Amino acid sequence: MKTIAIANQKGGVAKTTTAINLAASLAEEGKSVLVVDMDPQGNASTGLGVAVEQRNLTIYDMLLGDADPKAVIVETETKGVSVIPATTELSSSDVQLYNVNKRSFLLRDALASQAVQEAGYDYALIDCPPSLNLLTVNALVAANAVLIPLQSEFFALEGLSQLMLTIREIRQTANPRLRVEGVLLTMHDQRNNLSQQVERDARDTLGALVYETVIPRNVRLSEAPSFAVPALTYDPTSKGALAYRSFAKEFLKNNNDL
Amino acid sequence: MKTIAIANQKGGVAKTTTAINLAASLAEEGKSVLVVDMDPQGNASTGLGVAVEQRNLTIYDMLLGDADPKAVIVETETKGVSVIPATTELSSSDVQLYNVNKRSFLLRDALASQAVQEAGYDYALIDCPPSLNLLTVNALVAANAVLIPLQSEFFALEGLSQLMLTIREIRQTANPRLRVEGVLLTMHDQRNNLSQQVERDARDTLGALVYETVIPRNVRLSEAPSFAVPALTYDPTSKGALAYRSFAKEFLKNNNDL
Ligand SMILES: Nc1ncnc2c1ncn2[C@@H]1O[C@H](COP(=O)(O)OP(=O)(O)OP(=O)(O)O)[C@@H](O)[C@H]1O
Ligand SMILES: Nc1ncnc2c1ncn2[C@@H]1O[C@H](COP(=O)(O)OP(=O)(O)OP(=O)(O)O)[C@@H](O)[C@H]1O
Ligand SMILES: [Mg+2]
Ligand SMILES: [Mg+2]
Repeated sequence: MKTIAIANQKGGVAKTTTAINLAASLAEEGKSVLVVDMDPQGNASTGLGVAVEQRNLTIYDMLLGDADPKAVIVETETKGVSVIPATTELSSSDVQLYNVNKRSFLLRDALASQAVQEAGYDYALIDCPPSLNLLTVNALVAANAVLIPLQSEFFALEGLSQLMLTIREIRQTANPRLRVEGVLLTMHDQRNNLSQQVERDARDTLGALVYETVIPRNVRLSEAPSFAVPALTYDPTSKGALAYRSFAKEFLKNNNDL
Repeated sequence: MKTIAIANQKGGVAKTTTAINLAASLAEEGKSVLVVDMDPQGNASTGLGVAVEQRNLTIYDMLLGDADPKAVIVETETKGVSVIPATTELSSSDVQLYNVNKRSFLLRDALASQAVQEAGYDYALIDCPPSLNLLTVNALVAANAVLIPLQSEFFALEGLSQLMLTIREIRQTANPRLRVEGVLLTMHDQRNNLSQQVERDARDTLGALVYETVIPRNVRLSEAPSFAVPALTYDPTSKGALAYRSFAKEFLKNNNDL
């Protein structure tokens, strides 16, 4: 199981939209995917159709170490995609888990458990909150690599260096194997100069780390969650769905897994 | 001085864009405005032209109680707009300030200081991070009222009830005077159904709390920060600038201050 943290402390850059639609696209390619919702907002859980009433046990219980993964993990309506859901209970975790022994390794330990390993997922995608807090740190410590969604706008580009510093720090301390999986340009508006400029800057500074595939702004991607399904289900031929499929193929090629 | 917290735990809903452009619009109406940047990302500071090199003392120093406000506050290039800047130093605050006595009242005390009061600002606008953490709690405890930017999309609408619960909880404990200033629809795309649906839902459930003024999606609003000025300076006749001006007038009317 390769574990990918989907992280960016800037808000609204399509972390969750990427977690949902990359998961669905990988499943379409025959992969088995576990989406780990590490955001108290629970958007990934909602967008994959796991209603609040179904979230009896959540990632919070798993971090505390006292829940059987088989009881927590929910099979979604999207074949091949399972979820460890989140609820707002998670929002006090920065404080509640602060004094727990090895508090940055809780997610790593949870995903290393026998039950999760035996389920044989090909990929675990961790949806992070918009913060470099204990939850995101847990994700970066648990992950083999971090996928960075980069919204094609100024504030998002500005925040990238801070994220890179955090990744380096984690690599030097808790997780020496942590790599950058890649940087995905999201919510891209081909017609406007700013989007093109951000893309140019990103490719100039980050080179091959930036995926060829760019996710365009497409209203279908923002409508899909209100139907509790990925865009690939809601409107399979929309620009947004096609872009995430194409991204999944590029992602798999990079992993020699296509 | 009326203190307004601009809060919403959902990321990327235009909290910062609203802080910057409401401040500039109020200043155009002759008001004196203090923008308090409570986000470690420091986007409001950047968007108002306070470069990182100028942020020697920041909101973090003021929260710790050992900084003279006159030394921290920066006069921006926008006449009538001053800033208490933020840097990434603030991101460890959840943890570092946890054991400080009355940790939720640090901002209230800082803004109640003689130096701030004597400066005679008409309004203080607090830009919050995308989280219901100690920083946002400080803002809600310090504020007279909270202004909620509501992006016209599904996930943003979903998160509203959690925010309202938090506001009620703060009102019942630390800040009985806390009101909802209003809900501002932001990043609105008139042409798409989802935007219109979110607007309808918001007006149905929240009634008069929702401003008449709606901020449209307008690329000038996202370009302005890369020039380190408000949209009102960058492109004064753009749809975005005009909308924030019109919002400022509605805001002032509600405060019997126009
Ligand atoms: N390519 C796109 N085109 C149009 N809308 C999009 C696109 N990608 C995401 N969105 C919408 O933009 C908003 C922000 O996306 P999303 O919630 O996935 O970002 P996020 O980084 O997970 O946010 P947060 O920081 O709050 O967790 C959502 O309403 C989403 O539906
Ligand atoms: N009306 C608008 N039209 C176009 N772009 C906008 C508009 N409002 C904001 N933006 C852009 O959308 C992005 C998100 O806005 P902003 O950073 O103000 O949101 P935020 O709620 O402060 O985000 P965060 O949760 O990360 O603090 C920014 O790149 C901003 O420039
Ligand atoms: Mg998200
Ligand atoms: Mg902001």
